[in-house]
Amino acid sequence: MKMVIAVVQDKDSNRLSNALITAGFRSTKLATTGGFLKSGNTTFLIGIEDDRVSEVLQVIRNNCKVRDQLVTPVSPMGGTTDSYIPFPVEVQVGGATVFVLPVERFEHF
Amino acid sequence: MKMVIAVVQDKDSNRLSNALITAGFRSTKLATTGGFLKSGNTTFLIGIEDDRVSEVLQVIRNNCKVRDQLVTPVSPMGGTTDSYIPFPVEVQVGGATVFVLPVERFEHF
Amino acid sequence: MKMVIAVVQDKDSNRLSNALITAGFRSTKLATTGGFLKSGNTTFLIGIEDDRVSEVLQVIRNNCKVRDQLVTPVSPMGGTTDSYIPFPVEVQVGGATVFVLPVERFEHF
Ligand SMILES: Nc1ncnc2c1ncn2[C@@H]1O[C@@H]2COP(=O)(O)O[C@H]3[C@@H](O)[C@H](n4cnc5c(N)ncnc54)O[C@@H]3COP(=O)(O)O[C@H]2[C@H]1O
Ligand SMILES: Nc1ncnc2c1ncn2[C@@H]1O[C@@H]2COP(=O)(O)O[C@H]3[C@@H](O)[C@H](n4cnc5c(N)ncnc54)O[C@@H]3COP(=O)(O)O[C@H]2[C@H]1O
Ligand SMILES: Nc1ncnc2c1ncn2[C@@H]1O[C@@H]2COP(=O)(O)O[C@H]3[C@@H](O)[C@H](n4cnc5c(N)ncnc54)O[C@@H]3COP(=O)(O)O[C@H]2[C@H]1O
Repeated sequence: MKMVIAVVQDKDSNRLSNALITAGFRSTKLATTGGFLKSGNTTFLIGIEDDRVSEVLQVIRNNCKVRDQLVTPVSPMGGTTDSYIPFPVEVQVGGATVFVLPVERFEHF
Repeated sequence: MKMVIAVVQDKDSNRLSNALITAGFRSTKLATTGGFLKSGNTTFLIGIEDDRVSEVLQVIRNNCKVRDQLVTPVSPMGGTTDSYIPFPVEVQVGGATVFVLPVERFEHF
Repeated sequence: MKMVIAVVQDKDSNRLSNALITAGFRSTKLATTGGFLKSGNTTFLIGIEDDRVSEVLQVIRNNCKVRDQLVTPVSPMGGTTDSYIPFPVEVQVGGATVFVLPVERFEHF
């Protein structure tokens, strides 16, 4: 058993959720916040059998898009804030950030 | 140290939370969403000593009930949606889905 | 790769978030609830390279404060509730509770 933790953009969350069901994967969804952009994203917890890791990664890759996001930095990356006029900057946000963790025991009551 | 991740129904969340305190377990709760029914449920993160895994599983089993939930599927599992009239269907939802993950290091500041 | 799960007080969440960015760590934030005080706190998921565990623990320790919190227990720890007049009690809440879990595979699409 493995626990797959996948952080995806909110825009892809429903499509990924349905694709996981169709492919026979069970999952739990969390509403989360990105550490850098401080905007909402979605984290999936997906418990899977050991031999289905590549398959679930394929489903995630096929359903999550890389996008450019216009961001207005809250303050300059360094230096003073007095005469700072924030300009929007384009940041590329990945389709999915995925961690696969080992599970020692699984129970379903 | 182990990290127990337990997904339970909202209805059992308070009873389980109190039972964990009484049994001397510490925990953190997350409001989550089921991948299939897309309705709210609760996920517990419970960090425990290695030799208390069976005990915490017993507390979870004793405080989480299996229930039938009436669900109106959003669309047919396969096929077309034009003349589809959704009928409620009964789905059995487990008491708890539990994953036990190894922890390499624990710190409390 | 390791997954660091850090439960911190809401008051320290923004300061820690910015300190992680400055130190070059990526993270995802979850709004969570303490099992005992049942009040809001913040859980960080921080995926890091194996050799940076001590460094991220240092950043967490430096940005999360231990505080005393006045709590009115919902009911007596034991015994009857009829003539119980709840008095506020001071509970010390740690700066951070941190678990380091092994990650077998990491992907970024
Ligand atoms: N210090 C920095 N300097 C410049 N650009 C930066 C940066 N930190 C992040 N970015 C950029 O901003 C995007 C959004 O990051 P955020 O932290 O809001 O949202 C992140 C975060 O919630 C999560 N994530 C990524 N790496 C993570 C890690 N190692 N641990 C935990 N969560 C992670 O996945 C989301 C998407 O990440 P992704 O890498 O695709 O996309 C990132 C990255 O392209
Ligand atoms: N593709 C499908 N076809 C037919 N019936 C399906 C189905 N997927 C789920 N169900 C049924 O619906 C119930 C609720 O699933 P849901 O995903 O909303 O809510 C789930 C989900 O949040 C979590 N969960 C279960 N297995 C998981 C896994 N492997 N990984 C992550 N989360 C899981 O535990 C909750 C309760 O699961 P439980 O198995 O007791 O109960 C499930 C199951 O009986
Ligand atoms: N049964 C009990 N009897 C008397 N006092 C108790 C108690 N359980 C907790 N406390 C005290 O209350 C503080 C807040 O606990 P809470 O569970 O709300 O909030 C916790 C919880 O969300 C999380 N946490 C701590 N240990 C954990 C564990 N083993 N597993 C999962 N989450 C944990 O970290 C937060 C802060 O914990 P911290 O230990 O610094 O601070 C704790 C502790 O000092």
